[in-house]
Amino acid sequence: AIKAINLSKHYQLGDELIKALDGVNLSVAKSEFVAIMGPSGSGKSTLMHLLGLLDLADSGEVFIEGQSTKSLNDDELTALRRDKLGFIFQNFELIPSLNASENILLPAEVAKKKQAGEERLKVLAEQLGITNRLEHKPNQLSGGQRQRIAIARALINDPAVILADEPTGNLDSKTSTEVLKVLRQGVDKYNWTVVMVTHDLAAAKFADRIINFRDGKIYKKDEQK
Amino acid sequence: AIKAINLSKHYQLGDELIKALDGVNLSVAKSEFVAIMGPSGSGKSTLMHLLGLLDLADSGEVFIEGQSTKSLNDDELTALRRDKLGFIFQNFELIPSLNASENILLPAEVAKKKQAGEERLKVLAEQLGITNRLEHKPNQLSGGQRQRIAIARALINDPAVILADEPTGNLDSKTSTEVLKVLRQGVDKYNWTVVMVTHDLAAAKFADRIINFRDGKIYKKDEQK
Ligand SMILES: Nc1ncnc2c1ncn2[C@@H]1O[C@H](COP(=O)(O)OP(=O)(O)OP(=O)(O)O)[C@@H](O)[C@H]1O
Ligand SMILES: Nc1ncnc2c1ncn2[C@@H]1O[C@H](COP(=O)(O)OP(=O)(O)OP(=O)(O)O)[C@@H](O)[C@H]1O
Ligand SMILES: [Mg+2]
Ligand SMILES: [Mg+2]
Repeated sequence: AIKAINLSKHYQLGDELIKALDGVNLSVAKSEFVAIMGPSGSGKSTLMHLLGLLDLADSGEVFIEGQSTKSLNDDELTALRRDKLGFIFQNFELIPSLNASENILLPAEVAKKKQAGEERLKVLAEQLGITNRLEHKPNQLSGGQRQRIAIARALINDPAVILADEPTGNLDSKTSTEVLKVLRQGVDKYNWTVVMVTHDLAAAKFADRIINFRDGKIYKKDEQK
Repeated sequence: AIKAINLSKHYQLGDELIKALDGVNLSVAKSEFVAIMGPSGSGKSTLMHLLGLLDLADSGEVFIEGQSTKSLNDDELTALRRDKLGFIFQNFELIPSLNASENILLPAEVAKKKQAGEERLKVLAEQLGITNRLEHKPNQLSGGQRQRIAIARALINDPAVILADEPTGNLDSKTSTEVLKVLRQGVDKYNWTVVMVTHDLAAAKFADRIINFRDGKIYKKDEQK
């Protein structure tokens, strides 16, 4: 469902070249749940942003459901993100002026699926334990509550591919398990494809396989082409 | 070194009353390392903000090194924070326009201890693995690198009391251990007092005792007066 071929991305800072991604090959099948683990600073979020079409690689290609994204223009990329992808950001990226419910429903509004979204919201809020916090703005919520709003927002349209960047970092173990069960159930029952970055081995074990990342590359033994 | 007596704090949202803290009693001795664990939304960050004099309780009192903070004015609170406390925020709160080094040195500048701070910065950056990222701005850093900048900033003046709100949530286990060792060493060698909120039991085990939190209260069995 989502594939990366020889992805590379570097940053230039003054006269320093930082190779954030150095030739990444990754293939995730439909209805597969993959976990990515690796040291802080090794390139995981950079990879996730390229997979999520939020950023452009310097070289290499991303395929979504078999379709190459290399030559798509901005409108086409926006449509693809809107229709196929759900992204859970490591730092949440909630809109401060909107309350939790409004933040969560944003993708449903954009995709013109607001009514379905509102039904879905009830179910998700229950599963994630945030039903009584939907009127709060982000600055009136705890760190873990904000994280769960970001999670619900990514899932509101039941997208084909979910990219989760460290979705349980601010959650206690009971709440983490609830979140991971929602993801696992989505894969098993509704054929979601999930790519999850995590630093927590217990979380990674909910996935079908674990990919190890280091210095902008996937370990040779975990590569798939 | 830091004490809370019967602390309470509520929030009013429309006609809903939220009791974030409901009579918290806590006493941490000098050179003690205490971990606080509890469910997401249970009031831990609220407690940390009161202990750090960043917010005012509705009732109850905070004591820093035996001194009551209840009747201090704003200037006195600012001076106490500057001279005695180091705070690691759950969401980092870095200044976007400053690079890592400038962010870290901010408390040293404020306390007029810039030279000592620059020496200290070299050591801390080494211990936290961020030496080659000091020129980067926050948006040019990974989540875990930002977290380590926030940690270094809290420690730059060797404060008497360090309040760490989930300091390892974005770090892989190896880097987490490095951070926890810095805190542990600070307590053992330099007599720091550390209060750390964490969702990670492995991290909590670096502390001398673990306090369990729930629904705005400390478990009866973990209370100390
Ligand atoms: N805009 C930028 N300019 C320069 N360097 C950058 C920029 N963005 C990221 N980097 C660097 O690229 C590397 C990879 O960053 P990335 O955010 O992908 O790491 P990560 O694996 O997600 O880490 P973490 O586990 O801490 O979240 C880091 O070393 C980071 O400092
Ligand atoms: N400004 C506010 N207005 C209303 N409610 C608030 C406000 N700030 C926090 N709350 C509520 O107070 C409760 C405690 O929040 P707090 O941030 O202390 O939780 P926490 O234990 O740190 O959680 P986490 O582990 O998720 O970080 C939460 O239920 C939160 O929704
Ligand atoms: Mg990251
Ligand atoms: Mg918190």
